[in-house]
Amino acid sequence: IIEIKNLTKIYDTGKIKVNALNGVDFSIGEGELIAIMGPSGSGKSTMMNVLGCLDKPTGGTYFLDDTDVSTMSEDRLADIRNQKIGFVFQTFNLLARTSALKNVELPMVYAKLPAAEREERARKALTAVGLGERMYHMPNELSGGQQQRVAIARALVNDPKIILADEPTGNLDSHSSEEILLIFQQLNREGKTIVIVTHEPDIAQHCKRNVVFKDGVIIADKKVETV
Amino acid sequence: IIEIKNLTKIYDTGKIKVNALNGVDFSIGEGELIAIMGPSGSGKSTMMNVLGCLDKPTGGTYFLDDTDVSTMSEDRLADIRNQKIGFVFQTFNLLARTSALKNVELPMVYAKLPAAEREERARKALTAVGLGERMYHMPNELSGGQQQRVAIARALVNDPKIILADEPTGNLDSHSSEEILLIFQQLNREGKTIVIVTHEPDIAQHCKRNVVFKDGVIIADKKVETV
Ligand SMILES: Nc1ncnc2c1ncn2[C@@H]1O[C@H](COP(=O)(O)OP(=O)(O)OP(=O)(O)O)[C@@H](O)[C@H]1O
Ligand SMILES: Nc1ncnc2c1ncn2[C@@H]1O[C@H](COP(=O)(O)OP(=O)(O)OP(=O)(O)O)[C@@H](O)[C@H]1O
Ligand SMILES: [Mg+2]
Ligand SMILES: [Mg+2]
Repeated sequence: IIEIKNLTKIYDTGKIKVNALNGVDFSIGEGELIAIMGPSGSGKSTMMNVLGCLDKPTGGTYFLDDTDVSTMSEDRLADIRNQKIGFVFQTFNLLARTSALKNVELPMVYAKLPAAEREERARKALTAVGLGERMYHMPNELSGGQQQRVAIARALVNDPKIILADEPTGNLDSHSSEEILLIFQQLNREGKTIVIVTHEPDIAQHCKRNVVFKDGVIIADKKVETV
Repeated sequence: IIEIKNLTKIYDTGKIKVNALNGVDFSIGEGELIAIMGPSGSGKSTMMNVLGCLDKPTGGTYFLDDTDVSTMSEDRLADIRNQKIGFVFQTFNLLARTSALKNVELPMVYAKLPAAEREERARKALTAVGLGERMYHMPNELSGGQQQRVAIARALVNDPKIILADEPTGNLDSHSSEEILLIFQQLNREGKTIVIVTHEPDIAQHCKRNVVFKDGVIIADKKVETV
């Protein structure tokens, strides 16, 4: 469902020029569970931002469900970001003056769900990530790992077909990490396509395919051998 | 050099009340290298904020170099935060409109170091964490792991006696994590006292003492057996 060919992304601000992606070829089939790894600065988040239609590539092509993303209108892209793709940001990106509950409701506000249904689904999502007792806290009244879990809950709440999670367990202890991994595995069994950027070999081992980035290109792309 | 007795911290905003620390006893000798672990939400960052004089406890005592911190003036606390303690925040807390270089210079501005020396020390610190080629980037022009390394460089640049690092490798791949660990071990050999909150057993194994938090109290406090 995702076909990326010869993708390049250059950040050029005049003062600085960085080749963040240097010709990436990447296809993702429906229902895959992929871990992306690679050194800090190797282009993983940049790739995720392009996949999530949050950023436009400099060159190359990105076909999403057989449609060239570069031909899509801004409205259509906004719909895709809201309905089709759930995105967990590496730095959470929660609204600071909004409770955990309202933060998780936000994607459903855009989707025009009625208030009662929004609240119920947000509560359910927060409970699933272990934050049932923190729903009314503001982000700065939450621990780092709790903020991360609010970001995860928010990404799942519109039941998107594709989930892109950029280092979703970086701030979590092993127990909480496992709980998040179980959630992703369960969603994958239900048919969701999931891409997780991770530094943790343990998470990568529990995915079905591992992709490794280095200096803006993919240097390895392997199925995971299940023991 | 750090003596904490029966420390409690209650967050009470009227609407919500959380007992973040529930009677913590904790002493740290000069030159120790301690890893703090524990589940998400168990009070680790709260403990670090109290240790770093960034937050006042609700009850109990905190003696730093034999002085009761609760008796210190705001000016004295500001000096301690600037000169004696280097703090790496879990969520980096970089200034958004300031380059990596200027962010790292900031503690030295407060310490009134001359501009030429500030710039040289900032460059050195950024190079040591592998960011020699990213000095003029703004935080939003850096990857997550690069932002984390700027936060680490900034904490070290005033050559503080005590380093408090709250999950300094959460966004780093294993290679970059090792580099950071080596930096901390080297500083510890030079006599610095270092406390690292981490979720990674590998980091904990390379420290000399492991402390485990759960529900706002310390449930384990052991020397690391060197094999
Ligand atoms: N300002 C605040 N107001 C209310 N509750 C708070 C506040 N800050 C933290 N808490 C709560 O206090 C508890 C401890 O938070 P703390 O940040 O110390 O956890 P932590 O161990 O660092 O977790 P993590 O591993 O997720 O970073 C959490 O349950 C959190 O929800
Ligand atoms: N807006 C930007 N302007 C300039 N350079 C940028 C920008 N955003 C990212 N970069 C650079 O592009 C490269 C790739 O960044 P990216 O965030 O994709 O890395 P990453 O693999 O996600 O790293 P990490 O594991 O540290 O999160 C980095 O070297 C970074 O400095
Ligand atoms: Mg990244
Ligand atoms: Mg924390």
